[in-house]
Amino acid sequence: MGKIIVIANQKGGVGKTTTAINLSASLAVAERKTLLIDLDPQANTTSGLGIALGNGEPSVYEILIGEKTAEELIHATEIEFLKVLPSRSALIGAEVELVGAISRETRLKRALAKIKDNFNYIFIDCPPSLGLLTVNALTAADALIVPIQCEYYAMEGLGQLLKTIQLVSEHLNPRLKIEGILLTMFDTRLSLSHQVTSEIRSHFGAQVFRTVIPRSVRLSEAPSFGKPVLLYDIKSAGAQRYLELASELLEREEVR
Amino acid sequence: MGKIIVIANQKGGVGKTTTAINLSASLAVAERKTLLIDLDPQANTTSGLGIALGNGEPSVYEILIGEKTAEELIHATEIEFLKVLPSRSALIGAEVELVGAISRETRLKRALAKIKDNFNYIFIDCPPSLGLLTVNALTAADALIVPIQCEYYAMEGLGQLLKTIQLVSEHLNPRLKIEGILLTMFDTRLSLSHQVTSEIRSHFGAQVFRTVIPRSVRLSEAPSFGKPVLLYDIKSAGAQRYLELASELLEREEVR
Ligand SMILES: Nc1ncnc2c1ncn2[C@@H]1O[C@H](COP(=O)(O)OP(=O)(O)OP(=O)(O)O)[C@@H](O)[C@H]1O
Ligand SMILES: Nc1ncnc2c1ncn2[C@@H]1O[C@H](COP(=O)(O)OP(=O)(O)OP(=O)(O)O)[C@@H](O)[C@H]1O
Ligand SMILES: [Mg+2]
Ligand SMILES: [Mg+2]
Repeated sequence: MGKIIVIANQKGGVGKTTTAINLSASLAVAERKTLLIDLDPQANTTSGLGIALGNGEPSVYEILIGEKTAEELIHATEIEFLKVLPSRSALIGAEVELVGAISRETRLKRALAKIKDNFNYIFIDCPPSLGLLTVNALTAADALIVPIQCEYYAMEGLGQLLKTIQLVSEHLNPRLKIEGILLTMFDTRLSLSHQVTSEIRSHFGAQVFRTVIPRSVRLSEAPSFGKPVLLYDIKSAGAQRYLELASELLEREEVR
Repeated sequence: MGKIIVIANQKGGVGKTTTAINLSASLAVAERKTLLIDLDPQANTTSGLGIALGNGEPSVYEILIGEKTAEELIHATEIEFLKVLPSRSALIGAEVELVGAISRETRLKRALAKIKDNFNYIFIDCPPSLGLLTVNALTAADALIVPIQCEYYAMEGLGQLLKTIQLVSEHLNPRLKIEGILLTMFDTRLSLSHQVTSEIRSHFGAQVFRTVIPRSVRLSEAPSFGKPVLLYDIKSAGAQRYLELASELLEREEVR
């Protein structure tokens, strides 16, 4: 039960949040019990699903510092099988406050231990950095999905990310593995998209998901309505591709 | 002499590096002596200008930890009046290593003091976070340019950024002010672009630059040739808008 999948890449704006929201929503409509955790102080996953925390309302920050349990902060969404652990800007403080704390890297892992088996999938959306929040996510994780934008700078940061994964799997989490590399914002009209895609496939081979997410304006409009794209426009290319990605993920599970 | 302008926004992928490279290149071709500092461990500014550091070659990391002076590490570019202080992934270590160091926030400011008057403009490209690297940049700065993508999540992080600017100006740098807010990746065909733009203009009024940067594929292709867009395709909309932005900035200077 309970496979924890982290969505991470320190390069900014590559589609981490968009993947976290739409992949988890696609699995939830396939009736897999899914929890989505927002571990970014920007809280884009939280607002992208239309969740607004009231003044002083606790968030994943209180879980990391030990004031609340994960169970207490699970929020429902419009989709029955999709739940969310929301974030807020207070989370910015966690990186600094936990620097000197005991076993600061395993806070999230320990907080999720009790609820892990209540879900089929737990996704964690990360901020665009390799700091303590992302290390907490990688330490708690079973697997990692790396979204990569089909643009020139996409390949630059991969070396650093792979080094961090190596360090985490050596010292904190030996079971961590890459579930897959996801190509995002692919534009068939641009030769750059084709060049980057073929370079990434030649580097990473079968680790790259078959499903490629196209640039699709519906994907960037959906969060302004607080909805995953499949509730905003199910016929759009963005919605269809994320449903396909969910099936590709489930296919891999069944085969194992 | 020597106006230090920081390009910052913790939201990822909004065009910080693209603005840092192309605005500084546009000022350099107008024969303003310009230094561009890459303060992001991803080193996209460095590679976007075709600079490749050899094994063990020092970077801005060695300046922050005090092993090298800024003067020693200035690199030339294809444009006579444009120089660069390059970055590399070792910079990731600075955030952790400097946490306990004395006056960790003013390292960059002190390193730039000796060379500041050799340039008309010094630009600093920041990583997508509000950690010690960005705080060092804001402490050294005279002014700040905030690129904002014309997308839904654009407004979300602004509150946090403004709070950080407030803290820096109260405790570390009373002269810090917002030079301007720059709208990037504007697509005239998308209603979302128009909605976000009018919302940002109504919030920030005259602080928003008149010049708006359109989504332009030439801008995303240029870094793969290691060139600013004005050397790659001067006639493109991207190149023309950044030249206009440089004139708008110079106009403001002349008026003051
Ligand atoms: N396939 C797509 N087509 C069009 N727009 C997209 C697509 N994927 C994401 N976007 C838009 O691009 C922007 C960046 O995406 P997103 O916020 O998901 O990236 P991120 O990696 O989570 O960013 P950050 O590094 O700031 O956390 C958002 O405005 C989003 O709506
Ligand atoms: N106006 C534009 N039109 C088209 N593509 C653009 C434009 N501006 C930037 N890009 C592309 O979008 C991507 C993100 O831009 P960029 O890397 O400059 O953002 P950033 O804010 O520096 O990202 P990070 O948060 O990772 O530092 C890059 O691939 C870049 O080439
Ligand atoms: Mg995100
Ligand atoms: Mg950048």
